[in-house]
Amino acid sequence: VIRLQDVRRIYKVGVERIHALDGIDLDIRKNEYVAVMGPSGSGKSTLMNILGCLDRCTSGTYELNGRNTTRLSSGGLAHVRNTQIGFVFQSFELLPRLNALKNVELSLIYAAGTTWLSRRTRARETLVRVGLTERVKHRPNQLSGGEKQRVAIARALSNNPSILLADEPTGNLDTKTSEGVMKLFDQLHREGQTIIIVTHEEHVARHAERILQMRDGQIISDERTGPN
Amino acid sequence: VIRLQDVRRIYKVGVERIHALDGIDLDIRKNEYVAVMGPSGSGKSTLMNILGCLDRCTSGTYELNGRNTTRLSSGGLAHVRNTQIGFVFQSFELLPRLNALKNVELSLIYAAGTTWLSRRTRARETLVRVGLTERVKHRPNQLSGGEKQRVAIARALSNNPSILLADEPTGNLDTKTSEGVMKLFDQLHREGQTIIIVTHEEHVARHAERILQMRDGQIISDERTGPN
Ligand SMILES: Nc1ncnc2c1ncn2[C@@H]1O[C@H](COP(=O)(O)OP(=O)(O)OP(=O)(O)O)[C@@H](O)[C@H]1O
Ligand SMILES: Nc1ncnc2c1ncn2[C@@H]1O[C@H](COP(=O)(O)OP(=O)(O)OP(=O)(O)O)[C@@H](O)[C@H]1O
Ligand SMILES: [Mg+2]
Ligand SMILES: [Mg+2]
Repeated sequence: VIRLQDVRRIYKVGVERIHALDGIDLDIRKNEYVAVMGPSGSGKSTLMNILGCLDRCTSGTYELNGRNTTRLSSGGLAHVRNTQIGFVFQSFELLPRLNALKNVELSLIYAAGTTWLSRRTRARETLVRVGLTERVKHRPNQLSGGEKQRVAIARALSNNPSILLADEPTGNLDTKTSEGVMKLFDQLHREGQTIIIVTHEEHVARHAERILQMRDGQIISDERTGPN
Repeated sequence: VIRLQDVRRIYKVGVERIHALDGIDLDIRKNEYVAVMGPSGSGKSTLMNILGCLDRCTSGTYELNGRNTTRLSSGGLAHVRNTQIGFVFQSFELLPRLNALKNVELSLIYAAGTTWLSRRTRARETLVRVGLTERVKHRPNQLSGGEKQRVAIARALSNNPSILLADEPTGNLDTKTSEGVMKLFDQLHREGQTIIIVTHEEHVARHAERILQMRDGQIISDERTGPN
């Protein structure tokens, strides 16, 4: 469902050129569960931004569901993002003036065949599933770090995306809350979702069936995990 | 050096009252190394904000170095923050228009007896110590999550504060980078600093000599860690 061929992403800072992605070849099949690990600065978030159609590669191609995304307009990319992809950002990216419930509802605007009532119900359900029943009316600055992270997760999940991209989704969560989130991801995987998760925690990566290791903008290893 | 007595912090959201801190009694001695753990939403960041003089308690008292902070004006609190405390925020809080070097230099403005050259040198040194030699001219939106986290750490450390408060300082760091940061904290502890670190990771907490567990705004356990 995902195919990257010789993807590169170069940032310019002054006269410096940074090869954030330095030639990535990657195939991911439908309903695969992949973890991405690697040192700080190795290109994980950059890879996720390209997979999530939030950024374009400098060169190379990205085929998503057989379609060459490199040829889509920014409107076309936005449509793919809103209908097929759920993205949990490393820095959450919640809208500061909306409370948790509204932040999640907003991602449902693009879901076909919804009414404002069904969106509200669906948003509330997802927030309950990440343990935030008591915090739905809080705005982001009235939430703890781990609560914001869970709103970001709820927002990504509520639209039932076929592809879930999660960048360090448990970085601010204690062990017990983090296990709750991983159980939720595991269940979504059983229900058919394709899941790609960036994490620096071994015990989180082991939920996946395949682990990619990145370094300096390249994938240096790609292993099946043993049965759990 | 730190004494909290029956400290409470209540937030109001609409008609709801949230007891983020629900009666905290805590003594921390000079040069102690304390880890704080607990579920998401249990009050850890709220506790850190009060210890760091960024927030006032709703009731109770906070003595810092024998001085009752509850009586200080906001100017007095700012002075304490700038001269005695180094704070690593859970969400980094870097200034978006300044590059990494300038973000760190800014925290040195209050250090007595510095020139712009000594501040620049000191800021650069601290960024090298957290492995960011190559990224000093990048602004926050040109940095990875873990790089931003390390700039926040460098900024907290460069002023040689007597008390270091770090809220999830390794939440976005891979294991190897995280060990580098913990080695740095351990060294600062040997040099005499008092360190209080919030973390959800066991292996990070074990660097400390004492671990507090929080739940629902209270400290429910307070244990010495065994020798490492
Ligand atoms: N400004 C605020 N207004 C209202 N409620 C708040 C505010 N800040 C925090 N809270 C609530 O107070 C509780 C404690 O928050 P705090 O940030 O201290 O938790 P925490 O232990 O640091 O959690 P985490 O591990 O998720 O970072 C949370 O349930 C949160 O929703
Ligand atoms: N907009 C940008 N401009 C310039 N350089 C950038 C930009 N964004 C990222 N970089 C650089 O590209 C490299 C890869 O960044 P990326 O965010 O993908 O790393 P990462 O693997 O997600 O790291 P982390 O684990 O710390 O989150 C980093 O060294 C970073 O400094
Ligand atoms: Mg990243
Ligand atoms: Mg917190």
